[in-house]
Amino acid sequence: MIITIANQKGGVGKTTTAINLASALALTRKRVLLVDLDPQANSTMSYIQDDVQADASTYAWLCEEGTAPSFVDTPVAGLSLAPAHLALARVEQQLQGDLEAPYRLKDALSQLKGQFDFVIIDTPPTLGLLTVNAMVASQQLIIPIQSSYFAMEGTDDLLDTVEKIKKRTNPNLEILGVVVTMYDRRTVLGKDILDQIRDVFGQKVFKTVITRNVRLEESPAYKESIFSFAPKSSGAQQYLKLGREVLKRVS
Amino acid sequence: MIITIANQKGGVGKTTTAINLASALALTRKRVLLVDLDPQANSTMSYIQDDVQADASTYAWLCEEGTAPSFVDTPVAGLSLAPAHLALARVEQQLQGDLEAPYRLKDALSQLKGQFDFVIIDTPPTLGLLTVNAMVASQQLIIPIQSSYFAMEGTDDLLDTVEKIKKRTNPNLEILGVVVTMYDRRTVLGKDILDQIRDVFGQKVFKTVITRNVRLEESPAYKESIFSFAPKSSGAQQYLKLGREVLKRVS
Ligand SMILES: Nc1ncnc2c1ncn2[C@@H]1O[C@H](COP(=O)(O)OP(=O)(O)OP(=O)(O)O)[C@@H](O)[C@H]1O
Ligand SMILES: Nc1ncnc2c1ncn2[C@@H]1O[C@H](COP(=O)(O)OP(=O)(O)OP(=O)(O)O)[C@@H](O)[C@H]1O
Ligand SMILES: [Mg+2]
Ligand SMILES: [Mg+2]
Repeated sequence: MIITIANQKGGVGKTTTAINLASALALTRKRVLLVDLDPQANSTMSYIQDDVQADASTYAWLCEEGTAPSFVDTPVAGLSLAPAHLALARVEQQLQGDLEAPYRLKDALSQLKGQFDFVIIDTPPTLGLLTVNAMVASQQLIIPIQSSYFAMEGTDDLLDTVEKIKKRTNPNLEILGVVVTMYDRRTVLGKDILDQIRDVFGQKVFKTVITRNVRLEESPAYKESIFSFAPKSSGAQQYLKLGREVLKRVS
Repeated sequence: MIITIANQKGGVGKTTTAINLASALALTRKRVLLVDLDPQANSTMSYIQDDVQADASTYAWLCEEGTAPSFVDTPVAGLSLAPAHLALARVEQQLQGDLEAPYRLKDALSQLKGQFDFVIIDTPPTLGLLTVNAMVASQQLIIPIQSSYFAMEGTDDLLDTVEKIKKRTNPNLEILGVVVTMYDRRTVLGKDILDQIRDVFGQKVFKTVITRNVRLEESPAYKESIFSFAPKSSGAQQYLKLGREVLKRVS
């Protein structure tokens, strides 16, 4: 099962969801691969200390033909990582005019068939070729939406892109769900925004809401998932619940 | 004095800084114009309730020749607003190949010479034509940087763009300062990130740090600045201090 985490809005919790959902699934004894497709490599930095070479990153998966897709271990048992590299920023330019360009990730992942139960793909805040590659390669899409007054701006563009991809390149792509992130329980505004998101996305909205929890901001600095860093935190409990909800929805 | 608020990273506090710094300056009896150059129109939504027509927005400033640049009042005394519109998303495409494209905002603002003491420009999270227009039109740049583990990723690209603009189109552009946003006092991580930002930007970093304060998230829902919405909050006190620091640096 290949799942893309996408929202072209910046700073809405894509990486935080990718790294902790991937860990949550690994904790249930699933074999999980976290694929970092963002040139900013935030998912990579959350688990890996050492420098990554471009030819050992997802850049090579997309742009270096004939490379067997490589990945590395993370500190989390059962979780592997395909690290990103800043070279990904050139992919759009490099694959300009290549009709195969949207399928590069799909082809690379097909070489890993059977090695993983879940592939979780973190994407950059754009609707460009990298995010398209992720959506073309995936069966499912999870959309993190930040609980903020401006939360819904731009979701139309994201949904248009999904529709275009379903129409031509990947009719199997489904929206697995919308996860509300950085929710603040203390405000009336938070409640209003949650209602607004539920009005628009209905049953797609996961029951699990991720509330604002500073532990989720800290764990990447220690190269740990939230589950080893702060297992009793609300962040850990909520991402564990989200993992269970995802398993339920895909079964 | 024309000041651009820019950082191509999403969700780092550009809009929150634009709307509240503009108000802080208006509170000191300066005549201030807040220019919204983001198709997502978040600054606009923070002060204006009614729908804005494309031909009465900054889209018209950039793409409709011969239009006198229009603006509207806000609930804040002394603060006017040039509202944005989703049509701005087409500007890059529409002005394709036009050698004058980077100068459109500069030309529009020159028609308003003498009407305002400060022009504050909110920009989208990109380094495209809209942000370039803002930087070409401005004397000063303020860079909000979110206090987060991934804070410094991407600042190189921003600084490269500034250098390119200084080299050719606007040699007068200066970085007025870097403002650290969404700082969390309670964490060791916050302290480390602040030190890291200060190591890189030195004296450019404003003494005023904006800490995380939920009131700053709420005030746009009420179409008020933080100063009328929650005058005693840390958000209000800090943006007031930032206003004073800006005045000191430009005098
Ligand atoms: N529930 C939460 N509580 C507190 N902080 C959070 C939470 N979720 C995310 N954050 C923090 O907010 C910031 C943005 O989150 P994140 O990096 O996951 O977003 P993103 O969508 O991947 O951003 P980008 O578009 O830049 O890749 C990070 O500093 C992260 O640690
Ligand atoms: N100091 C703060 N404390 C609490 N919340 C904040 C603070 N600063 C900004 N926010 C909230 O964080 C979110 C992102 O901030 P903002 O919209 O100002 O960023 P931005 O850089 O303009 O984002 P974009 O790139 O999408 O335009 C908003 O919901 C905002 O209300
Ligand atoms: Mg990310
Ligand atoms: Mg903004």
